[in-house]
Amino acid sequence: AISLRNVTKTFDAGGGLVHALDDIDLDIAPGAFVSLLGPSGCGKSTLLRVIGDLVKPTEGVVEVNGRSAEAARKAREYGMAFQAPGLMDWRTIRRNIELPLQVQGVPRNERRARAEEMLELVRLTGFENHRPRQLSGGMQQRVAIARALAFQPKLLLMDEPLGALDEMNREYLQRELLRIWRSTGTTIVFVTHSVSEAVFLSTEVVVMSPRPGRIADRIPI
Amino acid sequence: AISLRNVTKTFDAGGGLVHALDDIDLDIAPGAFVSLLGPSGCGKSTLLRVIGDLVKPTEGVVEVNGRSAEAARKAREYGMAFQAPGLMDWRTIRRNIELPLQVQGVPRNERRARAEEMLELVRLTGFENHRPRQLSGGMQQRVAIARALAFQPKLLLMDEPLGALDEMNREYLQRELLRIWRSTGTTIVFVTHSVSEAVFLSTEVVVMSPRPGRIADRIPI
Ligand SMILES: Nc1ncnc2c1ncn2[C@@H]1O[C@H](COP(=O)(O)OP(=O)(O)OP(=O)(O)O)[C@@H](O)[C@H]1O
Ligand SMILES: Nc1ncnc2c1ncn2[C@@H]1O[C@H](COP(=O)(O)OP(=O)(O)OP(=O)(O)O)[C@@H](O)[C@H]1O
Ligand SMILES: [Mg+2]
Ligand SMILES: [Mg+2]
Repeated sequence: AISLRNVTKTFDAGGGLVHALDDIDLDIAPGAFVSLLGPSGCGKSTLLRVIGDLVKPTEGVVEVNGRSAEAARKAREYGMAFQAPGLMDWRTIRRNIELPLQVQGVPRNERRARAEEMLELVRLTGFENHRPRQLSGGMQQRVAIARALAFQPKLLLMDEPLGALDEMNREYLQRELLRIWRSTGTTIVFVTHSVSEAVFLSTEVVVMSPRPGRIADRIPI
Repeated sequence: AISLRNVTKTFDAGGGLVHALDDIDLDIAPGAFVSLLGPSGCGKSTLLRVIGDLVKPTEGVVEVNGRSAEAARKAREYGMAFQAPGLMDWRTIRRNIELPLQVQGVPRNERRARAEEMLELVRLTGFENHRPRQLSGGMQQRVAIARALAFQPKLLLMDEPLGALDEMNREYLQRELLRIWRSTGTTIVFVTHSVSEAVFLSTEVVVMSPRPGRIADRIPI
């Protein structure tokens, strides 16, 4: 479903060059659950953004579902949960979750029902009319997850989505994510700092080296 | 050093009331290292903000070093690392770390040397001239820690400061924090979702109940 060939990304910053990604080759099969591990600053978020066409590679080719990353993004083929929740302050929680459905033209009643279902999944029923800033850090992250899952995407890109949660909420959502994955056959690329979480969730773990980010190891689970 | 009596905080939001904190009594001795644990949304960040006078309690009294929380804040008696890094986008990393020193009138050369020392501590040497948005999530969190430590405050308030880090960086910074704590005798109030981290670092662990946030348990370590 995803293929990266010779992907390199260099940023121009702070008066010098930052080599975020260096000659990455990576294949992710349809329906796989791949976790990405590696030290802070090694390029995990950048790699996810390259797959999601939020960042253009300096060199190399990215294909998602047989087309370019850009085409996949424009066709809205994936849901993404960012490392910082990225919610819209001026919308309520419900309207934040409904946004991808709205963009896809889903009718109002159906949108509302789906948003309600997602809120229940992430255990935030009752917070529909709140604004993002009125929620705790972990609650905002859960809304981001709800939004990413809302339109049942075939591909899910998730950047440390459970890091801000206590152990009980985290384990609950790990099990829910696994259940959704099994029942929908979606492909998931999941960044985490927890080795145990990666092993629990994934079909394969990809380990990245410190900057410049390369793939150090690929471990089938 | 810190005393809370009957502290209650209620927010008006989303068409209803949110009881974030309910009748909290808490004493933190000078030089203690207290960790705060509890489920997402239970009131930990709110409690930290009440201590730091960033939020006024609905009821109750807060004293920090024998004066009101407000007086302590105005006298700049503490350093704070927030759950979302809260860096200033328009300043470089170095100038972000220098800010509290600047506010305290520390001379330029001394400020610069101290900022450099802090950057080295959090292992971000070489990123002085970058902008916050050019850093990864974990790197931004480390800058927030560097900034909180910069002026060697007597009281440190830290809200999940290590959550965005891989295990190696996290353990390294845990040891560094412990070392600084022992050598400076500073008082630390530390929110974390990791039970093992709380036990490793603290003299005492305070466990909060789910909303409305109360103190469920206090465990000397
Ligand atoms: N400005 C606000 N307006 C309305 N409600 C708020 C506000 N700030 C916090 N709350 C509510 O108070 C409760 C406690 O929030 P708080 O941020 O303290 O939780 P927390 O324990 O830090 O959670 P987490 O572990 O997810 O960071 C939550 O239900 C939240 O929605
Ligand atoms: N827009 C940008 N401009 C300049 N440099 C950038 C930019 N985005 C990322 N970088 C740099 O690229 C490197 C990789 O960043 P990335 O965010 O991918 O790391 P990460 O593996 O996600 O780290 P973390 O675990 O801390 O989230 C870092 O050194 C970062 O400073
Ligand atoms: Mg990242
Ligand atoms: Mg919090």
